[in-house]
Order: sequence, then structure tokens, then C-alpha cells
Amino acid sequence: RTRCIAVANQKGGVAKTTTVVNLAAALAVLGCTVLVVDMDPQGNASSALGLDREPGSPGTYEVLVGNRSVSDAATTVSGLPGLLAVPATVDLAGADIELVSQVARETRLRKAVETFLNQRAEAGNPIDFVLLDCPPSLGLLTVNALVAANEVLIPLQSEYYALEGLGHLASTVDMIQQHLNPNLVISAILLTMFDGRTRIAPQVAEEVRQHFPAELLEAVVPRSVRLSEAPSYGQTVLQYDPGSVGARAYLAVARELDQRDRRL
Amino acid sequence: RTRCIAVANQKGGVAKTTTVVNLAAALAVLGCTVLVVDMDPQGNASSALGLDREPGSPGTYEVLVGNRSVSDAATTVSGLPGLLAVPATVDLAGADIELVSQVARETRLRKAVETFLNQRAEAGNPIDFVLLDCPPSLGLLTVNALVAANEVLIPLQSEYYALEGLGHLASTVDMIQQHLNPNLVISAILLTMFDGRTRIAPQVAEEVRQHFPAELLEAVVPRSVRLSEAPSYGQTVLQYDPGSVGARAYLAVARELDQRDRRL
Ligand SMILES: Nc1ncnc2c1ncn2[C@@H]1O[C@H](COP(=O)(O)OP(=O)(O)OP(=O)(O)O)[C@@H](O)[C@H]1O
Ligand SMILES: Nc1ncnc2c1ncn2[C@@H]1O[C@H](COP(=O)(O)OP(=O)(O)OP(=O)(O)O)[C@@H](O)[C@H]1O
Ligand SMILES: [Mg+2]
Ligand SMILES: [Mg+2]
Repeated sequence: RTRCIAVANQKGGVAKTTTVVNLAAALAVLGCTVLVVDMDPQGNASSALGLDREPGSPGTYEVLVGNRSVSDAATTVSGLPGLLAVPATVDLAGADIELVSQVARETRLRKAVETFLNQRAEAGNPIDFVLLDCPPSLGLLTVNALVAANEVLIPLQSEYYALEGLGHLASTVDMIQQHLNPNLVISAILLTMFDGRTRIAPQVAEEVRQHFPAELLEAVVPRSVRLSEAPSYGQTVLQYDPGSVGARAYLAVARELDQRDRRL
Repeated sequence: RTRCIAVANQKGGVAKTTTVVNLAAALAVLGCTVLVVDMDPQGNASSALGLDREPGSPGTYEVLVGNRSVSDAATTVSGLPGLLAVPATVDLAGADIELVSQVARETRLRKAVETFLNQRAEAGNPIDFVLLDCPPSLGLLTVNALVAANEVLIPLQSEYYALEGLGHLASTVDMIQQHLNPNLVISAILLTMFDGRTRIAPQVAEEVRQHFPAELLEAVVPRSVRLSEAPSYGQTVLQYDPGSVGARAYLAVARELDQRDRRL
């Protein structure tokens, strides 16, 4: 069974993209087959994976609004066998508004991903993980991701504002569960950019442990410059500096997620 | 003449809120009268200023969707004379979709702010600066801010992804200029979380200097833990640690903006 994980948090700059890109690479290194879908019009995940983002070449926009298939839009990622990705082009910025008046506006991604997963399973080449990189909002692009996914991974920056949005995100997941996707659970909360020397980071960790003890991952991603340098080379940190603390952290996240399997 | 500045960037986590809150405090310390409007449903600026965010008490949502006046919704900020703020409650999260089908959906904030500014001017108590904290998206809340403003300040994190979104933001400002607000200019680009020891930060600075030499502010805000600690006390950094490098940086930003006046 394919695990389809939406990496979501409406707070901006909490390492959603950094988590999708490096977790995908870590899972691929551990032998999994992974599909990344870039749902963010900024297209940061697409550029971090070195993908072509020419407007017009099929990407997430064409899948959501133009009825193209995921197999048309997905491309391989150089240097990372086992990893496929659907890029985001700037056209995607219009999708939030364009989808408002369309039929089945919340379920378009789910249909497209399900068709693709079935095709791959029938061909004997199943996908193990799908990772969806969400934009920093709770609009129709994130809703599509939460409807397509069966679990949500929430990256949480270890800073003060991080906790403010968590309640709102959790109630959005509840609402999606009730009306659109009964399978959806918050399966993991990942502390990112963790700097134990600050006063705040351990406080945020403690606060999250009290409210979401089962979801909080043991693995924590420390603040590390190598993580923010890798995308400027179009590489994941696994390729850029495999021995770095960032690479090891995302390998630990991959192993822990693999072992925990989604909570049933 | 009041300067109305939208602090905007669709990239998340680049210090939009940190800039609005601390620049407002710095301007107030320098003797200006400032109105802050929190346009972000996350309400981070509201909580950083220690404002009450009870759902139902009038805030930005009631001004945009419920036709309340800014003078009804604005409250003073304790500890900072000269500073007023309109808080954001979680109702605001629905405004993006709710406004889509309303009449004059892009100009609601402008009308409300103009009425308030005229009232204050007639009462002999004019507002010097209005600062609008935008969410990390280019939806109707940010569009309302760009229509109400006469200038845009773009906080730019000194990291790789920062440059990717700049072109898209500049073309959105152009589009608003052509169709909705001919007065609008990008008046300032502010480098935030600048860490000169990294390889990337100076490269980003150089790249911006080439494309936007006139807009790039001399003042730069370095990465500093005191800036991220202040909001957990409901204070600006000017109150929390007035001698800190973060407080001095935002005072320098305030002085430079005041001197440059918006480009005509
Ligand atoms: N552990 C880390 N250490 C240092 N820098 C990091 C780390 N994780 C992410 N970053 C950097 O922080 C910035 C924000 O991360 P990223 O863009 O992945 O967040 P995001 O949540 O995807 O943002 P958005 O809300 O805009 O989509 C980036 O410049 C990234 O390189
Ligand atoms: N100069 C700085 N030094 C250290 N930390 C900073 C600095 N500026 C901002 N921060 C911290 O970085 C995080 C992101 O900043 P902030 O929330 O202001 O960005 P934003 O652009 O408003 O985010 P969003 O896109 O979610 O609205 C916050 O935790 C903030 O405290
Ligand atoms: Mg991102
Ligand atoms: Mg903000």
C-alpha cells in the first residue's frame, strides 16, 4: 500500500520544501520508490530537484486544471534513481482561483494520483511513498493535497509563532476528515531548524510533546547551513553533502517514518 | 501625506511580520504615528503586539467583509504610544474565498483606510505611516493590501529560494499598478536574517543589488535570537531589548525609510 503524505503547514518558512525534497531523497537512498508532487506555485521543490519549470511543459497545473495524467507530467530526478517528480510552474498560481468554480475542485489531485498509482501497481512497479509539498496557505491547493493524502506530516519550526498555527491546521485536517477524506490522520510532527542553544526551541518541543505526544517524531532536524546551500546547486543535501548533520537527520526521519507506518 | 506601505512577499518565513512589528515600533519611538493592519489570518503581528484576538471582537475581517470602520477595529498598543493596530482573528482565514464573489472585492481595505486617514487628518491628528502585514500568498488579502498601499516594502531572506519568487512578486505589483492602483511602487527591498558568515547571503545581496539597485536598502537586519524571542513576551524587540542588534537594525531601517520618502 502506497503511503501518500501531505507535508503541510500554513505558517511560512518552516521547512516544508526542505523536508519534502530531502526526505524523498533519503527514502530513495533507502531503496523506496517515491513520487514528489510540487503543489506550491513558488516551485521551490521543483528547482531544488533540478527540474525543468518551463511554462507549458506539463506540471501540477496541467494535472489539476488541464486533465493531464500524472504519468505525462512526472519526470525522473537526475542523480536519484527511484525518485519521480511532478514540477510546479508559475501557471499554478492561478489554480487556487481557477479551481473555485470547477466541478470536483477538491478531488482533482486525488483522482489523478490514484490513477497513476494503479497503473504503476498493475505494471508491477509500485510506488512506496508520495510526498506532496504544500504552499503556506490553506487554500484549494493544500485542500487538494489533504484530500489526496492518507497522512499529514507537519514540519514545525522551533520558534514562537510555530505553535499559533498548529491548532488551526489541526482543525482544518479534522474538517477534511469529516467532509472529504475520512482516512486522513496527522501521522507525524517534525521539529525543524532546531537550535538547542536557544531558550525557545526546547520550550516549543515540550509544548508539542504535551499536545501531540504520539505524533511528535523522535528525529529532529537541527539548523544547518548545508541544508540551505544544497538547493542553490539543484541538489538535495543527500547528494550535496551526504555526511552532513542535515543529511543524517533526514535519513533518521525516513527510517522512523518507515518503521512507524501510518497510525491506523 | 500618509505613507501606506504593504510589507509583502509570497515566500513564507522571510520576516514580513517581524519587519512590520519592529519597524512600526521603531517609527513610533522616532515620534511618528503609525497604524498597523494585520492582513494575515495567522495573526502573528496581532500576538506580537499583545493584542486581543477573541473571535467576534472587531478586526480586519469585520473591516473587509462586515463593513466595520477602521476606527471601530483599531486598538492602541500598550507600551508604545503613537501605535495603533487592527488585529486579525481566525475568521480572516475565510475572507480570501468569501471576497471572491463580493462587489469591489479588491478595494475594500483601501476605502476603509482612506476614510480613517481622512477622519484623523480632519481631527488634526494625522497618521504618518500605515504598515500592512501580508500573508505568504498573492490572494485577495494581499491584493487588498497592494491596492490600499502607495508603496511596497519587500523583506527578502538572504537564502537561495528568496530570489525565485522576486520576479513573480514584481510582476504582480506591475499588474496591480496597471489595473487597480497606478500609484503603487516597490519602494524598498530589505535583506533580513542576514548572516554574513554564510556563502549564500552575500551572493543574494549582490544579485539583488544588480536587479534592484535603487530599491535595496542600505540597512540590513542580521539574524539575531533576540528578534525571535521578543514575540513570546508579546513585545517588540524595541521594548524587549532596546540595545540589541535587532532593535538597532530596525531603527536604522525606520530612519532610512523616513529619509528616502517614497520614490515619486
Ligand atoms: N534545518 C535547516 N537549517 C538551516 N536552514 C534551513 C533548514 N531547513 C530549511 N532551511 C532554510 O530555511 C528557509 C525556509 O525553508 P523552506 O523554504 O523549506 O520552508 P517552507 O516551509 O517550504 O517555506 P514556504 O512556506 O515558503 O513554502 C529556506 O531558505 C531553507 O533553505
Ligand atoms: N533577523 C532575524 N533573526 C532571527 N530570527 C528571525 C529574524 N527575523 C525573523 N525571525 C524569525 O523567523 C521566523 C519567521 O519570521 P516571520 O514570522 O516574521 O516571517 P513572515 O514572513 O512573517 O512569515 P509568514 O510567511 O508565515 O507570514 C519567526 O520565527 C521569526 O521570529
Ligand atoms: Mg516551500
Ligand atoms: Mg507573517
